[in-house]
Amino acid sequence: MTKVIALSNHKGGVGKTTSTVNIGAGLANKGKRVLLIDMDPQANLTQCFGIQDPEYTVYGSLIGEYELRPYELRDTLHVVASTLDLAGAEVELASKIARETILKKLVEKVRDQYDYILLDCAPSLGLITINAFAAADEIYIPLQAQFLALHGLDKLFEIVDLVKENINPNLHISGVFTTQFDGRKVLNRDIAELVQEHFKDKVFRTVIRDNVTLAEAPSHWQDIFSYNPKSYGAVDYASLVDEILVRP
Amino acid sequence: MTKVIALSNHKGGVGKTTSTVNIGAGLANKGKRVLLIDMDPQANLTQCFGIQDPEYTVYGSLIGEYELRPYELRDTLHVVASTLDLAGAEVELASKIARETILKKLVEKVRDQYDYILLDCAPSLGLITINAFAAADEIYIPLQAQFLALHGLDKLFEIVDLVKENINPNLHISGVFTTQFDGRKVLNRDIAELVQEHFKDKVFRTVIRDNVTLAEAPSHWQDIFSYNPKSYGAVDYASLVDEILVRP
Ligand SMILES: Nc1ncnc2c1ncn2[C@@H]1O[C@H](COP(=O)(O)OP(=O)(O)OP(=O)(O)O)[C@@H](O)[C@H]1O
Ligand SMILES: Nc1ncnc2c1ncn2[C@@H]1O[C@H](COP(=O)(O)OP(=O)(O)OP(=O)(O)O)[C@@H](O)[C@H]1O
Ligand SMILES: [Mg+2]
Ligand SMILES: [Mg+2]
Repeated sequence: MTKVIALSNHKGGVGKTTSTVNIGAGLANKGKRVLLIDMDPQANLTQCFGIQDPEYTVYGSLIGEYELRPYELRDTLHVVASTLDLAGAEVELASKIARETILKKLVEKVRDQYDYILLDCAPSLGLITINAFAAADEIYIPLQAQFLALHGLDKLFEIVDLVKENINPNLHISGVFTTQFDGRKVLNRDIAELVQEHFKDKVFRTVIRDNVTLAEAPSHWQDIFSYNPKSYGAVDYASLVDEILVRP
Repeated sequence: MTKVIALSNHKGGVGKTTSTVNIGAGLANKGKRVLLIDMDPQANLTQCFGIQDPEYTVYGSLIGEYELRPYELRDTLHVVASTLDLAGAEVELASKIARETILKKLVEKVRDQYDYILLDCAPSLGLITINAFAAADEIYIPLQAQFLALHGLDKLFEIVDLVKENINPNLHISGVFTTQFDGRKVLNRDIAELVQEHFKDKVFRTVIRDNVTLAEAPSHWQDIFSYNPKSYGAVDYASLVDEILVRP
């Protein structure tokens, strides 16, 4: 039973891309067949795997030039690349019929080839992210344990509810996890407690610690497990992957 | 001579809001008359000053309901608040005549009341950010010294050139500064060197260090100078403000 999960939070820099890369790689290392789709015009996910000037991108598929054309990095890990041109898609798709469900139709054609499909969303709640929500079964929210990161989530809940009522009744926020956590900072500890109170059973037990190896790995075009398997980053994401695998 | 400066970088979480708040407060402390405009639907700048459920926002002004209506926090520091509704403005304004220069016309009416007008942009390059570029004289780019933050700047340069050629010939990127810098991390030192090589004389000498007090101040609704004037954060932003004041 394939799971399609969107990693989303319109607050910038909270670890959406870092999480998509390393949860994806972690699941693939456990033998799961994984597809990652870069839904961000910044194309950070694409860069993390060293894919340069991709010939096929999610943009080409969204505007109807071709089906999803993933790059096959390993047997169990494929990536649909992005491009800066995706930034123009919001306007280009705005007048298309059923503009919100273009990605959903593309994903349905490949779903059964994968166990997990992860969608790395941009820091926005526009039409491209709405396409991701329409195609997804679940949403994971990476959350920095910082004051500014807590606000604005109401808008995310509002958009999720709108998509759930009008387009995708399956959609629900199923997981929240804290990223870039530094136990020495009182601020981080305080906010992490608030997150636990607010999201209760949706919160993963694993907390992703602040760890520079996670910021270094992308420049080597590697996920954290290939770059430095003994680092805190690798330990934390491996633990998160174990929790994901046992979720219903 | 009023300066209108947009703080922009579509990479998320690099310190745009933190910089707008603290550069603004630093300039106001030096007796300059400062207006801050929150151009982000997340309304983080609005939250940093404790403005809750604002009656007047930049959204109301952009859709033509009223002129810019700033909150007067001090004699020399005013803020135009934002709201989550601003996220809908991209679509609402898309069909308006001269949609890119709506903010420019609003700003022109108040320019002479201020010495500096700072625009805090969202992590995107859509119509709202283009409005900020059309209204601005200069752009400052806060840059995290991380690998992922370096890519994608090409798109920013592309959009700036488009606005410069078609709407605002004055516009130019005048300043770049590094944020969240941790001298112990080799990655940060390496990237900071690349930034210096790439941007040359546009780079401010001041580097903003990674300092948790900057992340704590917003939850107290204070800028860094009021919250903890002896912190690294206050020292660094004061030094950056000094550099800004002597720029032509
Ligand atoms: N746990 C961590 N420890 C240290 N650095 C991290 C961690 N997670 C992410 N980073 C770094 O922080 C920056 C932001 O992370 P990332 O780009 O994954 O966030 P994002 O939410 O995808 O950003 P955007 O909103 O721009 O899409 C990156 O430079 C990344 O390398
Ligand atoms: N120099 C710094 N040291 C430590 N923390 C910082 C620093 N600058 C910003 N922060 C924290 O990092 C997070 C991101 O900063 P901020 O929200 O200002 O970035 P942004 O670019 O405005 O984000 P967005 O893309 O979401 O608009 C915030 O929680 C902020 O408090
Ligand atoms: Mg990202
Ligand atoms: Mg911001």
